[in-house]
Amino acid sequence: LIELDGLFKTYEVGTQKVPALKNITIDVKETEYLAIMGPSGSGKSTLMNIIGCLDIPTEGSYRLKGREVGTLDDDELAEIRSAEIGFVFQTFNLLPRMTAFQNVELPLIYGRASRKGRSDRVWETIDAVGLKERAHHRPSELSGGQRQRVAIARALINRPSIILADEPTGNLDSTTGEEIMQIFRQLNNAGNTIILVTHEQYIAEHARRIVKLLDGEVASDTTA
Amino acid sequence: LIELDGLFKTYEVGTQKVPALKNITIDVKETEYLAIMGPSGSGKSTLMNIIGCLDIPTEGSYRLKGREVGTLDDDELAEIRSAEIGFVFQTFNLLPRMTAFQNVELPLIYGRASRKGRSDRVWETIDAVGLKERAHHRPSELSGGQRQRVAIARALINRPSIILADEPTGNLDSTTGEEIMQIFRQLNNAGNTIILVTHEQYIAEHARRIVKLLDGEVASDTTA
Ligand SMILES: Nc1ncnc2c1ncn2[C@@H]1O[C@H](COP(=O)(O)OP(=O)(O)OP(=O)(O)O)[C@@H](O)[C@H]1O
Ligand SMILES: Nc1ncnc2c1ncn2[C@@H]1O[C@H](COP(=O)(O)OP(=O)(O)OP(=O)(O)O)[C@@H](O)[C@H]1O
Ligand SMILES: [Mg+2]
Ligand SMILES: [Mg+2]
Repeated sequence: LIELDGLFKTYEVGTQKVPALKNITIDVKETEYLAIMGPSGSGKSTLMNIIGCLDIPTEGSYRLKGREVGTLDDDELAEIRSAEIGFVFQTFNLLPRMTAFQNVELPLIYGRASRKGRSDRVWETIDAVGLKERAHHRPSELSGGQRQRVAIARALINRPSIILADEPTGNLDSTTGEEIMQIFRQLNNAGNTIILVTHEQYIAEHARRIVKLLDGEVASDTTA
Repeated sequence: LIELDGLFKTYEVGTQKVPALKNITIDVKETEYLAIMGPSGSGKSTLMNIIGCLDIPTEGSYRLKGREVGTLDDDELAEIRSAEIGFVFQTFNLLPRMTAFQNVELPLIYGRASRKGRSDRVWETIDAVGLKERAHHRPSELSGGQRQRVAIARALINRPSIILADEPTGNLDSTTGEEIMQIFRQLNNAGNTIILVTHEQYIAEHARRIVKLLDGEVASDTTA
């Protein structure tokens, strides 16, 4: 499904080069459940952004379902992102002037579902993350963990087959975090592929495989 | 130092009332080290914002060093916030067009230190949180955990006697999180008062007292 081969990502800050990823080679098969761990700044979000087609590598190959992502044009990338990938951002990236409901509904707006069909699905997903009573609040009227759950709901609403979650429980207490992990468990059992970044060992242990990054490189790749 | 008595905070969303804090009575003495825990949405950040003079209660009393905060005018509140309180926000609140260095330096700009004196102190604090190599990056050029550490450095730069940290290790791996806890430990040993919100038990155990919130109320208040 996902084949990264000799991937490099180097940022440029003024004249300085920041090598965020070096020589990354990882294969992820359909229905896998993978956790990515590593110290702050080790390249986890950078790797997720490339897998999620939000950024392109400086060097190396990324094949998604056999297609070389670097050769796709913007429309094809946008299509993949909306149809196949659900992305939970480390910093949520919610639209501040829309309510939780509207933020979660957004990925459905250009789809084929009727307004009633959309609304039912939005309520179902908002309920699944425990936010029914907060659906009409805007992000500034929500707690940190509530915003995180809106971001999770929005990522899942289109029933993507690949779920990329960057520290999805970072702002959640252990009970609420466990409820989110239950959702991911069900989605994986249903055949979806899950890659989650976490710095918490007990969250990583929900996955069946743990890749550890260190300074932009793969330090270990362990299957349970 | 901090006396909350019968504190209520109720938000209004449209016509709906959201009772975020109910009947909170807590005393915090100088040099205490207190952790606040509780489920997502239980009122922790709301409580921190009131203690930090960033928001006012709907009802009840908050005395800081014997002065009723509700009776102070905006200038007096701004003075307290800049001189006495260092606040690490759950969502960092960094200025996007400034570098990490400039963000950390900001609270010093209106003070009495010379530019060289400021610069030395900024480098010292940036180094203490492990960000020397990233000082000239802007927030969008930093990882989540690096942004969190810029927020921490900025909160500490003015050497405030009261440190309020809202989930300061939420985006940090355990090693980096431990380094931050060491800094807090040293500051507390030096006589500063620390209140930190966390949902992680092993972080809360660094404190000497744990207050647990549930649905806006104090559910337990335990001294180690
Ligand atoms: N500006 C606001 N307007 C309306 N409701 C609000 C506002 N800010 C917070 N709330 C609500 O008040 C409650 C408490 O919010 P608060 O941010 O204090 O929670 P928290 O304990 O910090 O949660 P988390 O662990 O998720 O950060 C939440 O249910 C939230 O939806
Ligand atoms: N746009 C950018 N420009 C320059 N450097 C960047 C940029 N984005 C990230 N970096 C740097 O690349 C490195 C990897 O960043 P990344 O966000 O992938 O780390 P991370 O593993 O997700 O960290 P964290 O656990 O703190 O979220 C960091 O050292 C960061 O400073
Ligand atoms: Mg990250
Ligand atoms: Mg909060």
